[in-house]
Amino acid sequence: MITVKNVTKVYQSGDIKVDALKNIDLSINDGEIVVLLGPSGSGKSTLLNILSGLDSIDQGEIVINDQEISSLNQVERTKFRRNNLGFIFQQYNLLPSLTVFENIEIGAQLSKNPYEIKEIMNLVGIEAHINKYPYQLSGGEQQRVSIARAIVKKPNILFCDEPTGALDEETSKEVLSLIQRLNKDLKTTIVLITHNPSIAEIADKVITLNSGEIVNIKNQIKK
Amino acid sequence: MITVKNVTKVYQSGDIKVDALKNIDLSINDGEIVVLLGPSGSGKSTLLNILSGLDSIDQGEIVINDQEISSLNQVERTKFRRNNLGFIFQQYNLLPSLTVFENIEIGAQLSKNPYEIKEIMNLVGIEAHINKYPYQLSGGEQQRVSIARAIVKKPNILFCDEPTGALDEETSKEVLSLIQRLNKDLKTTIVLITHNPSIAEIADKVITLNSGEIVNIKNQIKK
Ligand SMILES: Nc1ncnc2c1ncn2[C@@H]1O[C@H](COP(=O)(O)OP(=O)(O)OP(=O)(O)O)[C@@H](O)[C@H]1O
Ligand SMILES: Nc1ncnc2c1ncn2[C@@H]1O[C@H](COP(=O)(O)OP(=O)(O)OP(=O)(O)O)[C@@H](O)[C@H]1O
Ligand SMILES: [Mg+2]
Ligand SMILES: [Mg+2]
Repeated sequence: MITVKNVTKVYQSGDIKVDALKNIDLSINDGEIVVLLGPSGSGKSTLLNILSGLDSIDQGEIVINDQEISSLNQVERTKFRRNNLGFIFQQYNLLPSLTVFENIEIGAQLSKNPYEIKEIMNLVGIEAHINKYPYQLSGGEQQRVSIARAIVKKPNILFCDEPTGALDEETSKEVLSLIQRLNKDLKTTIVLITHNPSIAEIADKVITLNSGEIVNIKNQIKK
Repeated sequence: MITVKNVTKVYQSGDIKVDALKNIDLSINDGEIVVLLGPSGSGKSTLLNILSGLDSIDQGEIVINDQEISSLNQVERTKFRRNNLGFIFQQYNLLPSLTVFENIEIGAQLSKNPYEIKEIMNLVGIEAHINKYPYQLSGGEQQRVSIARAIVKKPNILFCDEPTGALDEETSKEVLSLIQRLNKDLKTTIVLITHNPSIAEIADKVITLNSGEIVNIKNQIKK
């Protein structure tokens, strides 16, 4: 269960001051698929980053599985994240000096019971690139390595920041059905950002952001 | 006019050998909008990179505006590209130590008659971020800075690698109509990669790739 109470996040740096999130209240139940929609710059990635403890908040409280992560320091938040959460980044964040296999292995090593690395690579169609370095991959191939790395550790909660942004329709469908299978088979909670409203069909709950605020929460029957 | 004759591109590095493009023949007329479609890994970015001289080829010939760019060395290709071509990269490639304004200014300085920087920023909706650094921007905001930087110099040919991948539907439409306006008003030749087939509607010609080969060329009436 994720609970967010009256959370505010301000980016401040020199003359730059951005109210990225204002008075956010929301809750996400175990095993739910939640989709975050909203225009570019509306605060989706920021919300994902503070939900997963990647970034800190200025006001309010965030509780995940009874752990108040907003009161942990950065080292404790990192430990919590490594043990419980999977993250597919909007810009992939692959380690450039490690091969595809090694990048995914890093994810697997954080788990007591990970998937087989080769099996996961097969599921996202990147087995042919096993020994390549990130710079030797296409945009969509890098994205799929990022996906494999997040999924292989069978996280309790999987955060996905535009996981199919660089993929063609075919490959997008395969990735989404893989995410749905994780949710169905392992009861993984999914929090997914997309700017593609058709992807929202797989969600139990669709949260729409605009200018740092939640403007709509829609409960629906997921497909 | 861009002419590609029997072009082959192989990536070779240690044990890695990838036939990224095989026997490519195509031509692009001045003022045309050409869209490249194809699955992830099919060779679209590679084709764009060799068309614009960003990368070299192993076999064949590429001629742009009567200049055989495939026979130029890297320094000469860079000079040709700076003077004639605009490029929107799949991963934006912004300079991290320059502000939004300075990143776009770099594009403007390469032209004798650039657009007003503030006007272009306004057109893609990023004027509020003028003094920020790339790391202080959302994914879609970074993409729009990359677009502004390419367009501001009024290039003869504009290469776009998934220019709307990180953008919501609204902002995507604005970017695409901006690209169409460049084509209509300045007769800019547009070569655009997308994995979104609906974007292909704006094209005079749609070229489909699969596994490094052209599998279809469709001429159509552009919208
Ligand atoms: N430097 C490199 N070394 C080896 N292989 C490479 C290199 N760069 C690209 N490739 C491979 O060449 C193929 C084509 O890559 P390219 O980036 O052109 O694909 P793409 O069609 O743009 O894909 P996407 O839609 O995922 O961006 C891919 O299989 C990729 O793994
Ligand atoms: N480090 C930072 N400093 C200042 N402003 C920031 C910083 N990071 C993000 N922002 C701003 O906060 C706002 C929200 O950013 P965020 O990345 O959450 O948007 P988003 O909804 O994910 O957008 P996109 O769909 O383009 O990825 C944006 O206006 C952005 O410019
Ligand atoms: Mg984002
Ligand atoms: Mg590509």
